[in-house]
Amino acid sequence: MIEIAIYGKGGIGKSTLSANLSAALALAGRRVLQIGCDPKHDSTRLLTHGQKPTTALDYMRVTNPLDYKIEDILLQGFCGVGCVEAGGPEPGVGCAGRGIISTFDLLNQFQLKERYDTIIYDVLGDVVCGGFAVPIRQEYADIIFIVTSGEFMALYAANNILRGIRNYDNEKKRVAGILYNRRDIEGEDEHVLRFAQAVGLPICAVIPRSDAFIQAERTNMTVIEQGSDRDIIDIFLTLARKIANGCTLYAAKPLTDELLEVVVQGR
Amino acid sequence: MIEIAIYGKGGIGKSTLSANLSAALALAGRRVLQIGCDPKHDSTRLLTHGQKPTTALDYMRVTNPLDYKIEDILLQGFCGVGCVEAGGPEPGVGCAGRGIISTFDLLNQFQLKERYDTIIYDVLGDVVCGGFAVPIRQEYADIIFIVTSGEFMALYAANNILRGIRNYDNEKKRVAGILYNRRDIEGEDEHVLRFAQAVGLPICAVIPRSDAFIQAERTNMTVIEQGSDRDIIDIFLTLARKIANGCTLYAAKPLTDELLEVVVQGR
Ligand SMILES: Nc1ncnc2c1ncn2[C@@H]1O[C@H](COP(=O)(O)OP(=O)(O)O)[C@@H](O)[C@H]1O
Ligand SMILES: Nc1ncnc2c1ncn2[C@@H]1O[C@H](COP(=O)(O)OP(=O)(O)O)[C@@H](O)[C@H]1O
Ligand code: SF4
Ligand SMILES: [Mg+2]
Ligand SMILES: [Mg+2]
Repeated sequence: MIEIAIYGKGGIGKSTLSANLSAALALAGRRVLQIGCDPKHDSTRLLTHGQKPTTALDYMRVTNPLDYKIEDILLQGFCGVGCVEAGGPEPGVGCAGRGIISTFDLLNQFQLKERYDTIIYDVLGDVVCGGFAVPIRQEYADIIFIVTSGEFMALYAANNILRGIRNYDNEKKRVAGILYNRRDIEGEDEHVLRFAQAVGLPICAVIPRSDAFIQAERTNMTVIEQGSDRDIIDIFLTLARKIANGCTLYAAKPLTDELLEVVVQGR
Repeated sequence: MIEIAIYGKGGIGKSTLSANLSAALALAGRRVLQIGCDPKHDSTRLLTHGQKPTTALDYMRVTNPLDYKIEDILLQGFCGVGCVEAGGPEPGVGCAGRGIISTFDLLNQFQLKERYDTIIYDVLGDVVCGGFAVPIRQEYADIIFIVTSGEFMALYAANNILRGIRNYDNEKKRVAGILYNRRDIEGEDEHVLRFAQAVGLPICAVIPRSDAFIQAERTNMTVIEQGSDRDIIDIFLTLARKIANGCTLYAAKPLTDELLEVVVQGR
């Protein structure tokens, strides 16, 4: 079994890329489980044609543990991909990451992960704390991808995620690299290239900013399922193949704030 | 004394707008203290010509409480604006919001707020939990502004912030309204207008996406101090005047996820 965590700033495209990657891995014959770890709980919509999942946290709030049935929170998506959403507590009340911890406990109770050979964690990366830091732990993610664009805010978050990984345990190298999701802004390629070089990570995939994603999203599908954009489909099939063949893994080497600014913005 | 909390999604422009508003309020004769409540700790750079502040959390980590001196973490900025940064713990280690709680305790120890008549809290709004939820408490913010653009992610965060406010205590109306910081994307005005109407909040200021901010940022100044963009300066002076004369305050009336999508995206 391989467990993959996909981190990045909120809104950067984690769920879009996770869902398309899950679809590509499933097409390649893998048994995939995608676990949404963002309080936004919309990670798996593109795999389930927009079905509204019952989040694990909401489910546990109203259900007697003796009555727990994993089918109540597990949706079947495109090409057999299993879909679960952690959810989160009400804003202003409790730890936003708590849903993730409770969800993992529940999934462990049912040994759900054992039914799959590939687990994808789609995790909010704006604050690397509480439950959001849990997939970084060694008993969870075997490999970690960071989604970023060339915008400073996204690279700042990427660098912060590297700090979180280093602080947990950098003995075992677990960062596969960067998934560069283009925002189509000026000088973007340069920013991401310089950042990647400075932190010693490969850019494992470059995803174009494309209407194909927006079109597919309108019908609550991945671009993989929608099937019309051959180039984008190939990008995800290639990434899926890389993962299946085994990615080289690297240590997390975050930059200081000062160096990050110099590297990205040249000042 | 009036205490103003400025919330919004990371990267939306909170610090830029907070610093320019603080500068405008100071020009109008108020004694302003700006407290940065984002682990990015760069809230006050535009007021201090880029000085790197010692964050309260870093300071407390290395200083004997008997040796605490408020001057060590308080920077003097443009037009007498006082500047403090909460900072945060290392990513992956502890609660990202903890710096805020510790900072408030420290400031209370020195009764720092009493030296000012206007407090501006610049607060990360991606997760409304832990320390990030503290300025929402009644003993802190008297009035709350939410910074947003027309992007769905920003409006989702704005709606989430309203949930946090409502969950704390909605008996006392404390939301002044929306600060619309344009991102210049298609159909943006419409999205923000529909959101504002649906949640019953006024748009208190519309800030154009402008190179004036980027130019001023290059020399680590607010547009107010830089002095060249008369229109933008007027926007902030007008907002400062509205605040000084007393804003009408509203209850937080967040939308359900479903309604938010229908309202913003028309589906
Ligand atoms: N490469 C891309 N091209 C065009 N739109 C994109 C692309 N990646 C993401 N998006 C859009 O950006 C928005 C945010 O993406 P999402 O995957 O939900 O972000 P996250 O999960 O990181 O919060 C979605 O509306 C999505 O369709
Ligand atoms: N109205 C605007 N026009 C142009 N650039 C802006 C505007 N508002 C913010 N920015 C830029 O966007 C970036 C993020 O703004 P910032 O205030 O740091 O966001 P936040 O504090 O919400 O994380 C900064 O580089 C800033 O100069
Ligand atoms: S640990 Fe992180 S997610 Fe949990 S309350 Fe603190 S800031 Fe929020
Ligand atoms: Mg997502
Ligand atoms: Mg900021």
